[in-house]
Amino acid sequence: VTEFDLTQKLVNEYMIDSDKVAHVQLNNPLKHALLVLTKTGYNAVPVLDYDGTFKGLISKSHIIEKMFGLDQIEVDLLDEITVKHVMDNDIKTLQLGETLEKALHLLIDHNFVCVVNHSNIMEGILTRRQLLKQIRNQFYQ
Amino acid sequence: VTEFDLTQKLVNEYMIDSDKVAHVQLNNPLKHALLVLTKTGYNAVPVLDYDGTFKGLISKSHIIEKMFGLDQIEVDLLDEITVKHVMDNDIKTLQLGETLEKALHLLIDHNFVCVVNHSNIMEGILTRRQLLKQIRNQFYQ
Ligand SMILES: Nc1ncnc2c1ncn2[C@@H]1O[C@@H]2COP(=O)(O)O[C@H]3[C@@H](O)[C@H](n4cnc5c(N)ncnc54)O[C@@H]3COP(=O)(O)O[C@H]2[C@H]1O
Ligand SMILES: Nc1ncnc2c1ncn2[C@@H]1O[C@@H]2COP(=O)(O)O[C@H]3[C@@H](O)[C@H](n4cnc5c(N)ncnc54)O[C@@H]3COP(=O)(O)O[C@H]2[C@H]1O
Repeated sequence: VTEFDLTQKLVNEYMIDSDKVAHVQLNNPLKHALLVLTKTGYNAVPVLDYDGTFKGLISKSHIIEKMFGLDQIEVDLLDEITVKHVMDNDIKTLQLGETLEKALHLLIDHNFVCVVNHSNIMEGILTRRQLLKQIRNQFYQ
Repeated sequence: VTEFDLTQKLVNEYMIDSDKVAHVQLNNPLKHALLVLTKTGYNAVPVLDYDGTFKGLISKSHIIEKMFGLDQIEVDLLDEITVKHVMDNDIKTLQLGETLEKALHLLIDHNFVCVVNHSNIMEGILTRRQLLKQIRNQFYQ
């Protein structure tokens, strides 16, 4: 049995690089956010500011709940309401150089975690899938 | 280092029992399915037949894609289109008595896997969260 060691693996090597991460911006209208989520097929994506700093997450659930709250006639409000108004901005992140062990603790309650640098710029995301693949590769092939 | 052994743990002991699993039925209208998904907060739930047999999964994504395809005026069609018409019915399952090792392989590409008995009745679901908790408990506290 090999030593099971997530404390020696850094998130940097296993994250999905930010250029491959679908995201939306704070001031995008909800209609644009729903289009990105529907086209990519993801249930939630990171929200960044214009300068690439990480701000939080937005999910299909957030937008559907908002749509349910609107009158049939006002669905075109989705052009006016922005991501900023329905996103979740209380989200933990990982720093570059942190370990997969720390990521494991966060991925128990979250589908993915954003990895940021010291200026809070998003460098990538670490997903449950990436972590499970590492665990599988270490023990079973 | 303890031996990392998912081959000795059975899915039965770690699955969420079916009485705690939100689900919809084949003949439910999409409007009901969207309500269940929105109220529970889940992105996808199992689809069962009237006798409890497992039939597949339905997700918010399936329903939103259908809504996008409809004319504004026809949204009330959601009362008439049923789960059966938009669900994914090509879904792998786990059998009672199978191991967490087998579950690990399936959970790399799926958020959760349904556990069924020999009559294909759903007994529970095994989620990525349940598996990650077991891995964390075995190595890190
Ligand atoms: N287009 C696709 N092709 C193939 N498989 C797909 C897929 N979309 C989703 N999946 C599968 O479904 C899981 C859950 O996706 P979800 O969108 O809820 O949740 C995703 C999504 O919110 C986010 N995510 C993943 N990759 C992303 C990316 N490139 N850009 C932005 N967000 C991403 O991280 C969460 C966890 O992703 P993870 O890969 O662990 O787990 C994914 C993956 O196994
Ligand atoms: N109401 C809630 N309270 C607290 N945390 C919540 C939550 N809803 C979702 N989450 C968190 O978000 C993750 C993804 O949820 P999702 O709905 O996309 O994907 C879920 C959902 O599709 C399904 N699922 C989980 N529990 C379920 C249940 N009791 N009934 C039906 N489906 C369930 O299994 C997938 C994976 O679930 P998992 O627990 O691994 O992972 C969950 C959990 O960590």
